[in-house]
Amino acid sequence: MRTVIAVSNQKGGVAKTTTCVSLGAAMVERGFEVLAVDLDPQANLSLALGLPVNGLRRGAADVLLGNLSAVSVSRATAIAGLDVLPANSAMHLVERFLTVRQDYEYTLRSALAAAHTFEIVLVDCPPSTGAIPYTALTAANMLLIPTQCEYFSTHGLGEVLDLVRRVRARTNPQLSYRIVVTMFDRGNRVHRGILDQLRGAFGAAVLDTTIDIDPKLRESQVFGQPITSYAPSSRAAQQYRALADELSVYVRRE
Amino acid sequence: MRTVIAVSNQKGGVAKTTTCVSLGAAMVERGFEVLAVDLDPQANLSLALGLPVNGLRRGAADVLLGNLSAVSVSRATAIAGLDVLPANSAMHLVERFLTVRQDYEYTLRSALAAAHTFEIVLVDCPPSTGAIPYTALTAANMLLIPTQCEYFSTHGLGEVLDLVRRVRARTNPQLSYRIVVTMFDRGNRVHRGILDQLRGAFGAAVLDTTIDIDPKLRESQVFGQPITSYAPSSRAAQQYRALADELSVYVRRE
Ligand SMILES: Nc1ncnc2c1ncn2[C@@H]1O[C@H](COP(=O)(O)OP(=O)(O)OP(=O)(O)O)[C@@H](O)[C@H]1O
Ligand SMILES: Nc1ncnc2c1ncn2[C@@H]1O[C@H](COP(=O)(O)OP(=O)(O)OP(=O)(O)O)[C@@H](O)[C@H]1O
Ligand SMILES: [Mg+2]
Ligand SMILES: [Mg+2]
Repeated sequence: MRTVIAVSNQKGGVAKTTTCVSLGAAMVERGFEVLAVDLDPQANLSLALGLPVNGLRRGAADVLLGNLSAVSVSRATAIAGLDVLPANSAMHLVERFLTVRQDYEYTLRSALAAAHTFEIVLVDCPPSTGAIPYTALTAANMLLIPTQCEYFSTHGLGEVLDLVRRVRARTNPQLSYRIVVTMFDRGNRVHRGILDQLRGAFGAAVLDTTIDIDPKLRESQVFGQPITSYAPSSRAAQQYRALADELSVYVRRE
Repeated sequence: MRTVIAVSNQKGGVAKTTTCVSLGAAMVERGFEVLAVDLDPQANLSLALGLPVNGLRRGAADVLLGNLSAVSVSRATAIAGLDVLPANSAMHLVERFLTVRQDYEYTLRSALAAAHTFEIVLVDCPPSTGAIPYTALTAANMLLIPTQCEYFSTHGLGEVLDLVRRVRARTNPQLSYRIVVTMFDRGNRVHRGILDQLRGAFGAAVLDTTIDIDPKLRESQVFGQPITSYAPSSRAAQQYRALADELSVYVRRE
């Protein structure tokens, strides 16, 4: 069995990509075979895993708009056990052209159907609620929603959950969701106040693990390495490992 | 004469909305009549200016998809001299349906044509390079690109400038652009290093004013007030005033 986790939030800059890379690397440390899928035209996930994004011939756009399988387009990264399905530049066309296909929502789910070698698939989404997040949520067992404890981020959560309701009603009744707080500043009273509000409003859907602000994450991205190998004993590496532990109860092992 | 400034960057969370609100309020302090246009389905600009975003009947979607003029849908805010064209919930449909219209790129430009009472129009865009930013750049005299001094943000600047080139070639040859560094952490060596690289790569296109990290900005948003009235003597208020001064040389007065 395989667990697909979509990482999505319409709000920009909440650490969707950072969470995909860091969580993926932490899951590999725990012995899982992981595929990270980059569905964002910005191709930040591919960049963070050290891929030369500009000349990529084959990528996620060929899987979503063409008929290539996910496995045929994926490639290894410098981290053994962590493969990536990179975003290529044609990804900019996907949002507009995917919707003309009949049952476009199921495109990613069918493309992943043959990817049996991976126990976990993490899907990085662009900051929107359009066709790309829709196909990712249709393919997912769980939606992981990174959010900052800031006014705009938390205000937008309602719309993300509207999307979850629509996907559950139409294409994926089993979809669950969890919220993870990122870039948390323990010394900031707005952050502490909003975290309390989040736990009050969303209860157990808010994961126990929070990811604090850690400048080492920024540095790791310049070097194209996940935080667990760039700075293995940093606070961010420890917290993303704790996140992997917390989520691994949801990963189904045969 | 009127100056239209589009605030856009595909990268999420780089302070596009924060810059629109703060710069707008600082321009009003300098005596300009300002209209802030919210083209983001998240409606964060409308929220930051204290509007009740749920339940808005008329908004930017009616201007872009319907045929309402910008003036008929704009409304006053708590700041005299700063009006807002709010985003309503139908904004989620605009990205997909705008492109079916003939010459859709000119939609915002024609909608703003009659808005003569405003000397400055600031347009907040969603984090993408699709139809909505395209119509905003077609209507604009200048594109203001907020960027953080971080790897993903600066890596994405090339694609934003690709969009500028396409818009210049097809619909708006006069379009200029400037880059403003936001959420700058003077104590962080990755930030300082990337700022030097930006100035090296983009020269005079990078504005002199940088906006430092200032927690007062987060607080101001919770209270639905621009920083210049919430915390008039804060560092962020001073820096956004300096940005208004730097940009006002580009604002054409009759
Ligand atoms: N815990 C953290 N501490 C410090 N910086 C962080 C942390 N998490 C992420 N960042 C930085 O914040 C920025 C935003 O993160 P990231 O790009 O992963 O967000 P995103 O949600 O994927 O953005 P987008 O909406 O553009 O896809 C990046 O420059 C990243 O390096
Ligand atoms: N100078 C600053 N200091 C501290 N926090 C800031 C600063 N500028 C913006 N922020 C905070 O950073 C977050 C991102 O800013 P904002 O929402 O304006 O970015 P955006 O580019 O409009 O995001 P999106 O891509 O989702 O539209 C907000 O929560 C805001 O309060
Ligand atoms: Mg991202
Ligand atoms: Mg915004």
